[in-house]
Amino acid sequence: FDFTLMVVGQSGLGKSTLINTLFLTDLPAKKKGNQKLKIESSTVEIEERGVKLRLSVVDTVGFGDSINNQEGFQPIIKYIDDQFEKYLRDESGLNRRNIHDSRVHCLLYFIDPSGHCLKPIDIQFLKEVHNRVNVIPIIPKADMLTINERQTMKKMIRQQLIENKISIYDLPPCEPDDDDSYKKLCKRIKDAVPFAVIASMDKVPIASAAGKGTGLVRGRTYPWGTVLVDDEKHSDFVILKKLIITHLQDLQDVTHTVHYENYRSKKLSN
Amino acid sequence: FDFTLMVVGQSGLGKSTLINTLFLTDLPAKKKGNQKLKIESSTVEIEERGVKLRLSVVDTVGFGDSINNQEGFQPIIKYIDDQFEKYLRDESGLNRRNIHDSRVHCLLYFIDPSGHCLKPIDIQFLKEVHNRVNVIPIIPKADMLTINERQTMKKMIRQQLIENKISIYDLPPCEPDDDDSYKKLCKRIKDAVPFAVIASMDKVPIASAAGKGTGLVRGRTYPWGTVLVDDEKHSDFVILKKLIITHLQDLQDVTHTVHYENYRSKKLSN
Ligand SMILES: Nc1nc2c(ncn2[C@@H]2O[C@H](COP(=O)(O)OP(=O)(O)O)[C@@H](O)[C@H]2O)c(=O)[nH]1
Ligand SMILES: Nc1nc2c(ncn2[C@@H]2O[C@H](COP(=O)(O)OP(=O)(O)O)[C@@H](O)[C@H]2O)c(=O)[nH]1
Repeated sequence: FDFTLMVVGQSGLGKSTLINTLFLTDLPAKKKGNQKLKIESSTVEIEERGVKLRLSVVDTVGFGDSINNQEGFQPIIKYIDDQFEKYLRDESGLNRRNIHDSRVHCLLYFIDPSGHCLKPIDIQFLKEVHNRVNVIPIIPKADMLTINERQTMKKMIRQQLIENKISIYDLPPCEPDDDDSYKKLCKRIKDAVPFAVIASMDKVPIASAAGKGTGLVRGRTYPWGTVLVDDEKHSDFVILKKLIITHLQDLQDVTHTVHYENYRSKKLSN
Repeated sequence: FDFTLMVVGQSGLGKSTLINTLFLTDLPAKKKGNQKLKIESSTVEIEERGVKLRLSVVDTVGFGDSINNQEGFQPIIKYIDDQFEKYLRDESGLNRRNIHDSRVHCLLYFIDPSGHCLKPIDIQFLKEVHNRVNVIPIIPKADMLTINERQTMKKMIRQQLIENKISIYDLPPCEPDDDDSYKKLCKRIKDAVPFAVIASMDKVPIASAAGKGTGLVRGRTYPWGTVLVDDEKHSDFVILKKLIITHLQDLQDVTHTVHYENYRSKKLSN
């Protein structure tokens, strides 16, 4: 089972930290500050819910970091199209049965949490990619936003996505015979977009229940308190993880039937 | 007593919140996201330590917010030079005694806390202004950085300022006969640069000492704890305020004897 996830956003927004926290991988923290956009891909074997998965993570280091970002997007667009092109060739080749699928099944887009809404660079980039790949918008480092500020920012972003006709990954509609807990989960996922998440691979001590001493859990410690990765009251991390893990298949299907078909028909009609 | 303070940094970094928290003013939160750089100046009468002060705050809305920021700085540089020009004219005019000093005495530069260090836009802008105005570098929204991350970021920034030969406002050396507490304050100020501050005009409840019920103080409430503006263990806000208030006179003197003289001699030698 091959799955490819791309992360895009300015450097320092916590992209590698989030990937490591989601999939318990160990991507190196980037060398900071080099502006030239570089696309780096790394593959890890992971196991989620008993399914063995070969996860490829494509990181875009240096996105939006230079003073003039006009030309910044093209390498990313080209990377996504190149994977479609490779798949198209393989599909029409001799070895159709063993195609290695390197198409990008999901793109996590990181929005700067210190803005109030999408910036021009966000809108321009999302307009270029939303009909090529499944986009999931993320507000990283959500521990810098109070609960009210998160709600306000999410509302603003949803409005801007509609105004600019940017479509993001949408869950398939629930079947009537789906069980209640699945329907509830889908509703919570839809309400959470864009996902305000925190991430951390550091272990912090917390007093566990019934005074059995302290356990070590993933979080970030401040002088005024400790924020916990796996606490649903602290961020949308847990919901985001559920979305990705339970919809791996659907993310692949949509990539194949919608985005890839889009590419193919454009290509053949030229 | 006229004092002019300029704030520069991307929108959303908390510039107006910090000014309001420092001087108990009520600058409006900006209308978000318009990229065209606009320079807005507003004047308030404040009183600090018994001294009546006419404080002018010059805000640069839209700095660094567009996709191509190459041309972004010029209006700010021009504003600073224009005030020198006005002062030069007034000085050689008839009414020398009643000159209204609108020169910029201090520039608070806001560094994006989600970066790890100075970005290209920071370095390029600071190189243009550091010999025209007293620059004080600020890391706003420091509640998103753990104590370790703050130390690391401060170290990186100090190194970059040295490498790029950018000079920032430096305290006048202590006199031998200054009292100990002033010498201690100066040392703490020098060690704190760039100042990692938080700001908030919201009042939050905290349990006051000896269980006398709760008081209301300035801070930000999160599900995992409350960060307090006036708690020195939480940020450098208190130290920054002390620096500005105790050195208003010196900031004016340096503006007059160093930066204005620079401008005058350049102008006259042309
Ligand atoms: N406040 C906060 N900081 C975070 C969070 N996640 C990561 N960071 C910090 O952000 C910095 C940059 O993270 P990194 O993953 O290297 O960013 P990248 O350049 O986008 O890959 C590191 O110092 C992290 O500790 C978070 O959820 N909250
Ligand atoms: N986490 C955090 N948020 C802050 C802080 N100061 C201001 N903010 C928030 O940042 C947002 C932007 O503030 P504003 O002062 O309007 O930014 P400006 O555009 O730079 O003037 C507001 O939602 C503030 O509540 C702070 O110290 N910490």
